[in-house]
Amino acid sequence: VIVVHQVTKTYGMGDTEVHALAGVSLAIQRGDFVAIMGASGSGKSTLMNILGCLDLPSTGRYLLDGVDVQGLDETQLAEVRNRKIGFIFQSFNLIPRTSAIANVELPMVYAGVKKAERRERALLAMESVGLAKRLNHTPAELSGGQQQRVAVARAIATNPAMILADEPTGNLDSAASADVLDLFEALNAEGRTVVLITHENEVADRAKRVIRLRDGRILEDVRNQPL
Amino acid sequence: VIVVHQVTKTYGMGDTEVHALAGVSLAIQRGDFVAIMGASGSGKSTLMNILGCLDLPSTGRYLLDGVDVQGLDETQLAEVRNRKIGFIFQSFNLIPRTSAIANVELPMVYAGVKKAERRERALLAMESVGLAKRLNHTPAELSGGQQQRVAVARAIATNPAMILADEPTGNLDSAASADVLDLFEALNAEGRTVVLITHENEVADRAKRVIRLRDGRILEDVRNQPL
Ligand SMILES: Nc1ncnc2c1ncn2[C@@H]1O[C@H](COP(=O)(O)OP(=O)(O)OP(=O)(O)O)[C@@H](O)[C@H]1O
Ligand SMILES: Nc1ncnc2c1ncn2[C@@H]1O[C@H](COP(=O)(O)OP(=O)(O)OP(=O)(O)O)[C@@H](O)[C@H]1O
Ligand SMILES: [Mg+2]
Ligand SMILES: [Mg+2]
Repeated sequence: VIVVHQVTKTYGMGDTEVHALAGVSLAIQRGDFVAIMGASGSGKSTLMNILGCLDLPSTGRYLLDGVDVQGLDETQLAEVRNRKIGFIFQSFNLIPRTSAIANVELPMVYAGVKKAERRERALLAMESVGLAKRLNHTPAELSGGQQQRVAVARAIATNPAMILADEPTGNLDSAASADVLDLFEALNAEGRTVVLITHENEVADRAKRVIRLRDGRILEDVRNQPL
Repeated sequence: VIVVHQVTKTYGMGDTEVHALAGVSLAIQRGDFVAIMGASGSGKSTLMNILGCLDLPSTGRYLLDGVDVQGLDETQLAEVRNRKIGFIFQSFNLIPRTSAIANVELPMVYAGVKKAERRERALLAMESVGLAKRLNHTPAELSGGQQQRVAVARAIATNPAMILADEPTGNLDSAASADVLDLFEALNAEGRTVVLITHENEVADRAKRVIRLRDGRILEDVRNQPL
């Protein structure tokens, strides 16, 4: 479902040039469960943003379901994101002054899901992350880990074919982390592709495959469980 | 240096009432190194914001160096914060579109530190968190873990008597986390009080004392190393 070929991402020019990705190639088949690890600043989020069609590579090819994203315009990229991908940002990116449940429903509004079904799926998603009692709280009225879980609920409520999660348990204690991982495992067992970034070994241990980045390149790519 | 007596914090009213803190009492002596743990939503950040004079309790007493904060107005609270406390927010709270080094210098601007000395201390702080090569990057041009480390640098550059850190390693890999903890241990060895929130046992293991919260109350308070 994903083919990345010799992708680079460079920021800035001259002496402030940063090679966030210095040549990455990988393929991810439908239904895989991949953990991306690496030191702070090694290029994980940059790679994830490209996989999620939120950013384009500087050079190289990215094919999503056989379609080269380079050929798509902004509207088509947004449509691909909305239909195929559930994205969980490292900084949550919830809409301020908007209730948690409205935040979870928003991607479904764009996807044209009817109101009653939207509300029902949003409620189910909030329950599955343990926040049934926080539906009407705005982000400012939620703890850090609760905001993170709302971001998880928002990504899964559209039933996406692929979930891309950037540090989804960074602010969670081990019980809440295990709940989120149980959720990802259940979604993966249904055939959805899960790619997550983590710096925690306990989280990576539950993936089927671990890719380690270092200074914008793949250091190793290890399969721990069969597809 | 800190005395908290029967502090509560309640949000909302009626059926949306949330008891973030339901009666917390504790004392922290100068030079202690305390880790605060607990499930997501258990009241850790709420307690930390009260300790850092960023928020007032609903009921109960908070004495910082013998001074009851209830009697202070906004300006006096800001002065106490600026002079005595280095605060690291769970969501970093860096000023957007402002370089990392300007962010680190800002508390020293408020404290009236001269320009040359400000710059020198900010440089030292950025080096101590491993970001000497990212001085002029704005938050948007930094990875999540790099933003977190700028927030750490900002909190220590004023040489505060007390450091309050809310999940300072949430976005860091184990090497970068160990660097930040080495830094806190060195500051603590100089006699500075360190209070940090964490959900990672490896981080709590390095503290002298661990306080666990549950549903807004202290579940246990255990000294692991002598003061
Ligand atoms: N402004 C607010 N209005 C209403 N409820 C709030 C507000 N701020 C926090 N809360 C609630 O108070 C409780 C404690 O929040 P707090 O941020 O202290 O938790 P925490 O222990 O830091 O959690 P985390 O580990 O997820 O960061 C949470 O259940 C949260 O929903
Ligand atoms: N807009 C930008 N301009 C300049 N440099 C950038 C920009 N965005 C990211 N970088 C740099 O690219 C590198 C990779 O960033 P990235 O966010 O992918 O790292 P990461 O592996 O996700 O790190 P972390 O674990 O800290 O989140 C970093 O060194 C960062 O400073
Ligand atoms: Mg990142
Ligand atoms: Mg918190």
